[in-house]
Amino acid sequence: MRILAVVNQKGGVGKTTTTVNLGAALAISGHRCLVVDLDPQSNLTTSLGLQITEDGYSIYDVLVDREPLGRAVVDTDIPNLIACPSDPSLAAADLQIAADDPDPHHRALRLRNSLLDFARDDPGAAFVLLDCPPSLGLLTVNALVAASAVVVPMQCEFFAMQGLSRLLDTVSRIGRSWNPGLDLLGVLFTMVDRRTNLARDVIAEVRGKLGDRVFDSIVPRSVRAAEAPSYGLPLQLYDPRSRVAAAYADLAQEVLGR
Amino acid sequence: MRILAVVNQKGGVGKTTTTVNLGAALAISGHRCLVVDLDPQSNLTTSLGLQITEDGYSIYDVLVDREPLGRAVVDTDIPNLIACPSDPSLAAADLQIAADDPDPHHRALRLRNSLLDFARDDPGAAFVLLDCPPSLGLLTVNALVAASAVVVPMQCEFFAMQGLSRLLDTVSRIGRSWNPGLDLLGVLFTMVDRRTNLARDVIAEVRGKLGDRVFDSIVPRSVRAAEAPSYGLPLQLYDPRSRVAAAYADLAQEVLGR
Ligand SMILES: Nc1ncnc2c1ncn2[C@@H]1O[C@H](COP(=O)(O)OP(=O)(O)OP(=O)(O)O)[C@@H](O)[C@H]1O
Ligand SMILES: Nc1ncnc2c1ncn2[C@@H]1O[C@H](COP(=O)(O)OP(=O)(O)OP(=O)(O)O)[C@@H](O)[C@H]1O
Ligand SMILES: [Mg+2]
Ligand SMILES: [Mg+2]
Repeated sequence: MRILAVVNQKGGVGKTTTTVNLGAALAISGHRCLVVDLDPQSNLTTSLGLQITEDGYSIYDVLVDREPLGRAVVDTDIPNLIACPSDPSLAAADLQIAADDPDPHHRALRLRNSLLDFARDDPGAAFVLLDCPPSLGLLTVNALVAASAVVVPMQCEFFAMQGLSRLLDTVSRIGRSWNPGLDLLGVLFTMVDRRTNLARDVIAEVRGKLGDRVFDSIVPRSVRAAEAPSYGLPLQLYDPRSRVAAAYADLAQEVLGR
Repeated sequence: MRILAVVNQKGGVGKTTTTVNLGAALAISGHRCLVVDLDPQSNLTTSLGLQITEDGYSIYDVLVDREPLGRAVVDTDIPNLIACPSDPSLAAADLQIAADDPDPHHRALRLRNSLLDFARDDPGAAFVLLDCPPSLGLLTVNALVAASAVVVPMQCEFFAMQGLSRLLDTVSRIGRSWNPGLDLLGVLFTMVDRRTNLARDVIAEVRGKLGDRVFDSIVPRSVRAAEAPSYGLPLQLYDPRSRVAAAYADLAQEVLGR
């Protein structure tokens, strides 16, 4: 079971869109895939048309009340794609877990332990994708401790460049102290408008710095990607011939090859 | 002194870009304006060309170590525009303030008290704009408790719609319990591509729901806005004839008129 954390503290860079569509592309090509929504905004949950019901379980119950992850996991419209929803109460999880567990090391291990138990119960899942909120707080730290590798969606813009080096520092710091195998699988350029100089400059600079730790696949900007969530569908179902769906299918092949 | 919190837990919607350019537009039209960076990403700080030095003060020192705000405030390249920078250590401020102060009410009052002291020392500031991080955590709650009104930048996309009702619920909840005067000054549509149906649908739906609490000014998508931060300049200096600079100048007039 490969666990990938989809991380970037910069907001609105395409973390949720990448988790949904990469997950769907992996599932469609035959690899059973669990996607986990770690964001109190619950954008992943609604992108897959899932409801957050009062009495249903979510990642909040798993992390704060230590319910088994298997109890919160539900099916989606796509065969082979299963999901663990989140809900708004997750916004208070940071402080609640910190109050409950004074040891910073223990706090950071909750998600990893839940996933290890889940892997024993449901050995069929080949991939787990963790959709992180736009911060480097406890939920993201839990994802980095649980993950075997990190996917970093980024836009070709100035703020994104600035945040990247800080994010990679955090990834290697967490790797050194809590998760020695953690590695950058790749940076993914999203919402790219190739006509602008800014995009070309940023792509050249990041490829220059990171070499092959940048995916070849580049996701173009397309309003189809922004429309799909309102129908609760990944792009492979909403508009399978779109350039964005094709880019995520390419990405899935690259991830399988690494 | 009018204190406006620029808030939206959805990431990448233009909070920082709005704070910088609305602040610059207010300053250029003669109103002394303080902008405060409450985001550990420090995007506002770098957009104004400010350095985060090891020995300098930032909002972290004000909120966590209770230094006077006046000590952290610096001048910018624009007359009448002053700024309080942030730095990466702010990422831990939530947990540090919570550990230091068990009373949730006290924790939420730190920024408001700092601004009240600042207003006594520097009575010339007519406006304070608070740039919030993409979450509804303690830093954003501090901003909502300190503010007299809220500006909500949003993109014309599905996730933004979903987050808006949750955000407005939070604003009225904070208003009821901690800040009775708090009010939505307006929703600002940002990065708008008017050619898409999605944009037209979202604008129509939000205007239908909120009426005049939506600004008339609409900020178009333009790569010039994404280029300006890399030069450390607001748009009024980087490209004063751009459509985005003009939209923020219009917004400033609307804000002055409300
Ligand atoms: N390739 C694309 N083309 C156009 N729009 C896109 C594309 N990918 C994502 N979007 C839209 O951009 C917005 C931001 O994307 P998304 O929500 O996936 O980012 P995020 O990093 O998960 O945001 P947050 O930081 O708030 O969690 C969304 O409204 C989404 O629909
Ligand atoms: N009108 C615009 N046209 C094009 N790009 C824009 C526009 N406004 C902002 N941007 C770019 O979009 C990205 C997101 O904007 P910004 O950083 O201001 O949003 P934010 O809400 O502050 O993000 P975060 O949630 O990470 O704090 C930035 O790279 C910015 O340069
Ligand atoms: Mg997201
Ligand atoms: Mg910002």
